[in-house]
Amino acid sequence: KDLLEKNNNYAQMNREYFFEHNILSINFLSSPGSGKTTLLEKTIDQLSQPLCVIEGDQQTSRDADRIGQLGVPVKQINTGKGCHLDAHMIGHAMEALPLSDNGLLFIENVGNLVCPALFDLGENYRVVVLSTTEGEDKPIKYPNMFHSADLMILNKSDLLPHLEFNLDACFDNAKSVNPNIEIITCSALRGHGMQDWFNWLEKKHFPQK
Amino acid sequence: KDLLEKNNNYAQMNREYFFEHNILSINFLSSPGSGKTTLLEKTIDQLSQPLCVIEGDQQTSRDADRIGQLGVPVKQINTGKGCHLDAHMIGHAMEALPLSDNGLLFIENVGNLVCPALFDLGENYRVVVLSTTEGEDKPIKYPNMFHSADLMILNKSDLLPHLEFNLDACFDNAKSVNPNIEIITCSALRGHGMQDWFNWLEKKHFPQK
Ligand SMILES: Nc1nc2c(ncn2[C@@H]2O[C@H](COP(=O)(O)OP(=O)(O)OP(=O)(O)O)[C@@H](O)[C@H]2O)c(=O)[nH]1
Ligand SMILES: Nc1nc2c(ncn2[C@@H]2O[C@H](COP(=O)(O)OP(=O)(O)OP(=O)(O)O)[C@@H](O)[C@H]2O)c(=O)[nH]1
Ligand SMILES: [Mg+2]
Ligand SMILES: [Mg+2]
Repeated sequence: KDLLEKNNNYAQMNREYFFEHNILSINFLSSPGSGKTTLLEKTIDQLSQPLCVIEGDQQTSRDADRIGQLGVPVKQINTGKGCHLDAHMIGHAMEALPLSDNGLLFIENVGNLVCPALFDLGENYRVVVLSTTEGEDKPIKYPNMFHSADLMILNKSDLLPHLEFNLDACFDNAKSVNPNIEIITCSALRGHGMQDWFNWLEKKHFPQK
Repeated sequence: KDLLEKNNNYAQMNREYFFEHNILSINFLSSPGSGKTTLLEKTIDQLSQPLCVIEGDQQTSRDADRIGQLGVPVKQINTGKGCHLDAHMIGHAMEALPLSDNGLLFIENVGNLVCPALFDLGENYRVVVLSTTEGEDKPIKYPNMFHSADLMILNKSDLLPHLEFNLDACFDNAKSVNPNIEIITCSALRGHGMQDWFNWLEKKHFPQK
């Protein structure tokens, strides 16, 4: 497992950089299409601190283009056949971004509930986004990801009236895999619950506009 | 890439077994929660041929339990931290199942749009399931998977009235990555479009009840 050892060394370098420059870095993880980019789009509107974004995808720059349109410095990493971002890629992307002291760095990982869980990027927090449409069993079927997350955002709450989704079972499943996980329910698209997410960010030191 | 070489040898063994016994094997792939198991549940009701199912998940036997309740022989493979099924695992699982000549084998892969695309299991067909809730850009953002598929099932069509989903863009994206891909739109849960899927199976030699 030399690969993970090497990755951990790069992660440590990233972590030290974030600490020295008081940068809050968050790694966003989810299945494909759970709403990571939408969440970032709606969050960027609310923040006053300097912010940079790193986007990870197998192909295209579609997500970086969406973020770039909001006037935020963003770097797209294409992993080709690769299934996750690693700390080395992040270190390089950081060099290409105008990171500010006391600012934020959002990292949107490749849409994948499996492999990205194994690769520490040196981030301060891990946020896993689960959409209501995926079903309430994902936390126990893909446990590594939920075990390694600080916060679970249950997104697409606006679709709940049209789904047979058991909220309690979902929360129980997440807590059974990770008793310390915090949970926020929201609709990034429609805005419900987003205030809880902004409050969570503020708790981590970043006041809103 | 010894790993893929070794896998291809096992895949070839599986393929030869399927050919000698006239077994139709299908590998079902998707993001987590797109509806693979639901599709299998609703399909099993319709088929009269002997059928076995292999389920792949990181953890739990929840999917195998759902299939087992329908009286179909099923084997659950748990991959632990692994992100995909491989041909060696399938070969072993086949030994544990009462496969019948002229029958069917459905393989539900681990929910992951990235890694399983690289591992040939020896299957006759690859069916990728995309749900409307994931967005129309997935075929171009995760191109390897859609490029390697024979059929794309766009599932959860019942939710379209509540989504901003562009069907034409989705189809164009899929065709741009794989001009030969067939596309069926359905709702495994509600039944719309499922007849098109049953007709597709029948074309591959398996009449319905
Ligand atoms: N109904 C509803 N749809 C949403 C919500 N958030 C995102 N979506 C939709 O879900 C689809 C995918 O959203 P994205 O933000 O691109 O998801 P993603 O997680 O960034 O996707 P990848 O980067 O490809 O993994 C799009 O069609 C969005 O409009 C939500 O809160 N409610
Ligand atoms: N609205 C709607 N929901 C569906 C449909 N098909 C599946 N679902 C729901 O989507 C969720 C996930 O379905 P599953 O069949 O477990 O999905 P899966 O692809 O097997 O999931 P994994 O095996 O964990 O990757 C469940 O809550 C299903 O009820 C559909 O056609 N329409
Ligand atoms: Mg995205
Ligand atoms: Mg399943």
